[in-house]
Amino acid sequence: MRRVVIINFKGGVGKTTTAVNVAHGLALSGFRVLLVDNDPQANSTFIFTKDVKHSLTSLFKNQFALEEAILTVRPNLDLVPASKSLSTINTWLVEQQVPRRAQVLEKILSPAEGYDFIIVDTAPSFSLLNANAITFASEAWVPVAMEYLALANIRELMNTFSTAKSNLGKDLPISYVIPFLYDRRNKKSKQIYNILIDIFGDIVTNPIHIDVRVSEAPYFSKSILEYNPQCRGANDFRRLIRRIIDENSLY
Amino acid sequence: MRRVVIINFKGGVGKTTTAVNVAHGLALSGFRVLLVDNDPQANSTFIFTKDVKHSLTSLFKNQFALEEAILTVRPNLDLVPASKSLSTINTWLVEQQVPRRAQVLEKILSPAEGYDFIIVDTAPSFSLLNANAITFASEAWVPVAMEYLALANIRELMNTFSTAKSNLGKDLPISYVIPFLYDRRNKKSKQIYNILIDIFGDIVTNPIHIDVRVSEAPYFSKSILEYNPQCRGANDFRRLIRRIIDENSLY
Ligand SMILES: Nc1ncnc2c1ncn2[C@@H]1O[C@H](COP(=O)(O)OP(=O)(O)OP(=O)(O)O)[C@@H](O)[C@H]1O
Ligand SMILES: Nc1ncnc2c1ncn2[C@@H]1O[C@H](COP(=O)(O)OP(=O)(O)OP(=O)(O)O)[C@@H](O)[C@H]1O
Ligand SMILES: [Mg+2]
Ligand SMILES: [Mg+2]
Repeated sequence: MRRVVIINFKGGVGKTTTAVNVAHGLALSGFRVLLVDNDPQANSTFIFTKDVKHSLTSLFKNQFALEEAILTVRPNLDLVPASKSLSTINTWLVEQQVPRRAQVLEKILSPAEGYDFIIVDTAPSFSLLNANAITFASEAWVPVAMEYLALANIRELMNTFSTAKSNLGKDLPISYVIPFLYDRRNKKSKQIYNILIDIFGDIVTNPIHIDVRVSEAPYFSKSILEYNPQCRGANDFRRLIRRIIDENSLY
Repeated sequence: MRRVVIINFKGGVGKTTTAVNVAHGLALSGFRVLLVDNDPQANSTFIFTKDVKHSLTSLFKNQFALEEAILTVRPNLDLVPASKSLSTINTWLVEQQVPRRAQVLEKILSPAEGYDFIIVDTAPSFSLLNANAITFASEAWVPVAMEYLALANIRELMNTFSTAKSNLGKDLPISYVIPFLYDRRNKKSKQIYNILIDIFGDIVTNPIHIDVRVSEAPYFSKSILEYNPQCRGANDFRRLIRRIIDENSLY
C-alpha cells in the first residue's frame, strides 16, 4: 500500500486538484483508494460531498472509529472528510498534551485495510496537522505552480521534510514534483519548469496545463475525468496517473 | 491610522500581491506605511528584501524591540519581516501558556507611530498567528480569486471574523473584497464576480485582471508599479489605491 501526502506550503498550487483527480483516476483504473482530507478548508471534501457526518476532527479526538467516518464517494474511492473544526486540532493536541502528538493520524489510519493508495490532502501551513500527515506518509507528491513566488520556498520544503522525519528516524522521499498551471503562451512556465528539472531531476512529471475546465469541474462536484474526459487537463492527469501506476512496483 | 489585515483562508488568491502592491502604491502617494509579514512563508518579505536581521518571531518572543526589527524597504514604506520560524509561534503561544495569546501582535505593534496604514499579510490558515492579526486589525481586505474553490469558503470567512472578534467584543468589518485573477476571456470570472456582488454589495472593488507581468514582478524584487507601471495590472492597482485613499476619511 502506498501512503501518500500531497503537500506544498505555498497556497493555491494544485494540491486539492491533484488529490481529487489522481485519487479518482486511480479508482477508475481499478485501484482501491482512500482519500484523507487533512485541510480545515475541506476543499477535497466539498468537491465529493456536501454531507459530512463525522469528520477527521472527531477521529483525532478519538470520538469515533475510522469506519464510522469513511464515506464511499465513487466506486473504489473512499473519503475521510474534513471540516472547519479540524483547525482546532493544532491547539488541542498541545493543550491536551497528547503523547506523540505527530503520530496521531498514523494511529487513526492504522485500521484502514484493503487499499492500494491512501492519499492525504493538506493545508498550506507549517502545522501539527501537517506534521501528522508527513509522519504518516511514506512518499510525498509536490504540485508546484509555474510561478516565481511558488518557487521561492521549494528548497525550504525539502528541508522541512528531512527535519520532520529526522526527529522520527524516517525519511520522506518526494516521488513526484508536478508542474501545475503550465502555460505554453509565456516563457515563465518554461523557465520555472527548467529550474525544477535542475533541482529535482527525473521526479518532475509531465506538466498539468492551465485549462479552465479543470477549475470548472469542482463547481459540478466532479473530477475532471468525469466533467470533461477529453480536455487537455484530463489528458494531462491520465498521463500522470499512468506513470504512478507504472511505477507501482517500485513502492 | 488604518489597521488592516489582508486575509483569506484559501491559498494563492492574491493576499501577498495585494499587500506588496497596495503598500507600495500608498507609499508612492506619500502615505507612511508599515507592512507586517505575518506568514511563515515570508513571501512579502522575500519580494522586498533577502536580508532579514530580526523577524516577527523574535518580537513574539519579546526578544527585541519593534524598532530593531523594522526595515525601511522603500521611501515611506517600512517592513516587519517574517521568517520560517514564525510557524513555531502557534505551538509556542500554547506551550508557554502566554496570557491573552491572541493579543500579542497588538502589543508588539503598539509602539508603531507616525504611520497612516499598518497592513498585515497573512498565511492561509486558521491559526493563532491569524487570530493575532484579526485581533490587531480594525478592518479586513479580502482578495478572492475568480475560482469556484475560492468561493466555497467565503461565507465561512465572515463567520470566522465574527466569532474571532465576538470573543473580544469587537467587530472586524470587511472594507474591500478584491476580485483577483479576473479573466475576461471566460464566463467563470463574470459569474463569480456577480456572486460576490450579491453577497458583499458595494465593498467589492474593481477587479485585478490576470496579467503575467504581475506574477513576474516578484522575480525582480519589485512591486508592479515599479516593474511595469503602464500595464493593466498596474492600472488596476492604481484604481484600487485611489479608492482606498478617497475613502480614508471614513476610517
Ligand atoms: N490545470 C488547471 N487549470 C486551471 N485552473 C486550475 C488548474 N489546476 C488547478 N486550478 C485552479 O487553481 C486553483 C488552485 O488549485 P487548488 O485549490 O487545487 O490548489 P491548492 O494547492 O489545493 O490550494 P490551497 O493551498 O488553498 O489548498 C483552484 O481554483 C483550481 O480550480
Ligand atoms: N493579477 C495577476 N495576474 C497574474 N498572476 C497573478 C496576479 N496576482 C497574483 N498573481 C500570482 O498568483 C500567485 C498567487 O498570488 P499570491 O502569492 O499573492 O497569493 P496569496 O494569497 O498570497 O498566496 P498564499 O496563500 O500562498 O499566501 C502568485 O504567483 C502571484 O504572482
Ligand atoms: Mg487545497
Ligand atoms: Mg501570500
